[in-house]
Amino acid sequence: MRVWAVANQKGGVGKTTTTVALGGLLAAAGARTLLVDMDPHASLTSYFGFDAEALPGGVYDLFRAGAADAPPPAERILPTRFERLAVLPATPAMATLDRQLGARAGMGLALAEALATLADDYDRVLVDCPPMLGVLMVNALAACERLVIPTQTEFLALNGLERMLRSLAMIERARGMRLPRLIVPTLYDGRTHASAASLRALRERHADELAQSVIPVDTQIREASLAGVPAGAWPAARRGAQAYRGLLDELLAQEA
Amino acid sequence: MRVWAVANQKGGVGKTTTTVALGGLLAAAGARTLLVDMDPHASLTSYFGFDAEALPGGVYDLFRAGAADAPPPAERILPTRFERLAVLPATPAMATLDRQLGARAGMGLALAEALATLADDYDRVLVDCPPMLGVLMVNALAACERLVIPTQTEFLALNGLERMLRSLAMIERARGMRLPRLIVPTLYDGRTHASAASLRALRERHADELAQSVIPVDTQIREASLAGVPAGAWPAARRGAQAYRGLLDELLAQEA
Ligand SMILES: Nc1ncnc2c1ncn2[C@@H]1O[C@H](COP(=O)(O)OP(=O)(O)OP(=O)(O)O)[C@@H](O)[C@H]1O
Ligand SMILES: Nc1ncnc2c1ncn2[C@@H]1O[C@H](COP(=O)(O)OP(=O)(O)OP(=O)(O)O)[C@@H](O)[C@H]1O
Ligand SMILES: [Mg+2]
Ligand SMILES: [Mg+2]
Repeated sequence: MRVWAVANQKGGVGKTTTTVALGGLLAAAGARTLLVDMDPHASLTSYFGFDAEALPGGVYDLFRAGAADAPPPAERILPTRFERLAVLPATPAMATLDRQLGARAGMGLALAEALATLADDYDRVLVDCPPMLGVLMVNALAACERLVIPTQTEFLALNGLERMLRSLAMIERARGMRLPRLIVPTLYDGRTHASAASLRALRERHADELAQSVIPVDTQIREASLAGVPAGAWPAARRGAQAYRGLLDELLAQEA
Repeated sequence: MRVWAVANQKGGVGKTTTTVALGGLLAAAGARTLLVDMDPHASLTSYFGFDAEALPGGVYDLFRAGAADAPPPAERILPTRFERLAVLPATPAMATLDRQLGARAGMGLALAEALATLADDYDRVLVDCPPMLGVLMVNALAACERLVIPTQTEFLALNGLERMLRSLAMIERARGMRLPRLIVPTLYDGRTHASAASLRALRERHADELAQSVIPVDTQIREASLAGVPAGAWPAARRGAQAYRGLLDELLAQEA
């Protein structure tokens, strides 16, 4: 079982879209794939049509693992209408976790421990992160072996990337291990100067960690999310799907 | 002094862009305007060219108000190159506040108390929020008299809006007061079905709280942020600036 996290503290850069797109392609290629929604805002959970408010639980239960009535993680997993693609959903209660857990030690491994119990059931796990450094993102970084960092090709998001990399360095120091990562340019619009300038800046500053694949702005990707279908399985999203296939090839090649 | 907060738990919907655009227009119209950056990711602080990592402090100090060495809020405010427009900046340390403060009572009013000390210095205050429900957003909601909720006109963001309104209802119940709010459609792209369908859904579901102004996708708005200039002061961003002027007129009319 291989675990990838998709994270960036900057909001709206395509984290959820990327997690779903890569997960959809892996499942279509035959891998038993689990998508974990670590964002209390539950975008990934909603993407597949689930009502996060109405669910009995999900990721939140991983943090109650010691409690007598906490179900095993497998019990909270929901199948989707796509073969081999399942979701461990988010619920709004997760927004209170940082305040509840506070400085309590040892809560950084709740996800890693839960995924260990699922190792025989899934080949691939992709973890979608919230746009905020906190216990939920820290758990995702501790549980994954590779990090995908979607970065919108424009100014405000480039600053955000520097901050994300600094937070990552802080977490790596605390854990004493380096996390392989791949920065993925997203929402690229070749018609605008700001997008092209940002991509050039990314290539100059982060050449060794930057994906070759650039995910273009593709309005059909939004249509796909309206329909609850991963970008790769939405025929009209040709450009976006092709870019995500290229990205998946790069990630798999790095693993070998 | 009038205080507006700009919030939505969904990431990347235009909160920072809206805060800066409205603040720039208010300052240009003669109001002494303070922009408060409550997002540890510090997008608003970076927008004006400040390096959040290098600053001595900012919003973080409001939460240390009791400490002997905590400076008065006014000391942390930075002028911008735009007349009558100043910034109370964010720093990355704010990301630890939820964990540090935990369930400690009474930390929901740190911003409101700080702004009270500045009442004679500013006519207008605009507060930019992080994309996460936590102590920073709760402070912004407690300190403001009106809430602006930018909502991207597409599917994932519409779900996010419902969740934001539920969180708001929870906070209003706890505080025993209703917060006037205005939902602002942003990043509208009339060429796509998803955008038009989302705007129709917004008009059906939230007619009484929805702004008449719709902020269009305008690539010049990104150019403006690259240059560190509010959208209204960037001549090429005609469409975006016009929409933001319309929005400001609506907000001012509701106040009267
Ligand atoms: N390549 C693309 N082309 C067009 N639209 C896109 C693309 N990728 C993402 N989007 C749209 O951009 C918006 C933001 O994407 P998404 O929600 O995946 O970002 P996120 O980083 O997960 O946001 P958050 O910070 O809220 O978790 C969504 O409306 C999505 O449909
Ligand atoms: N009307 C617009 N037209 C084109 N681009 C826009 C518009 N409004 C915002 N943007 C761009 O969309 C991106 C997201 O905007 P912004 O950073 O303001 O959102 P946010 O809600 O503050 O994000 P976060 O959740 O990270 O705080 C930015 O790159 C910004 O330049
Ligand atoms: Mg997301
Ligand atoms: Mg912002």
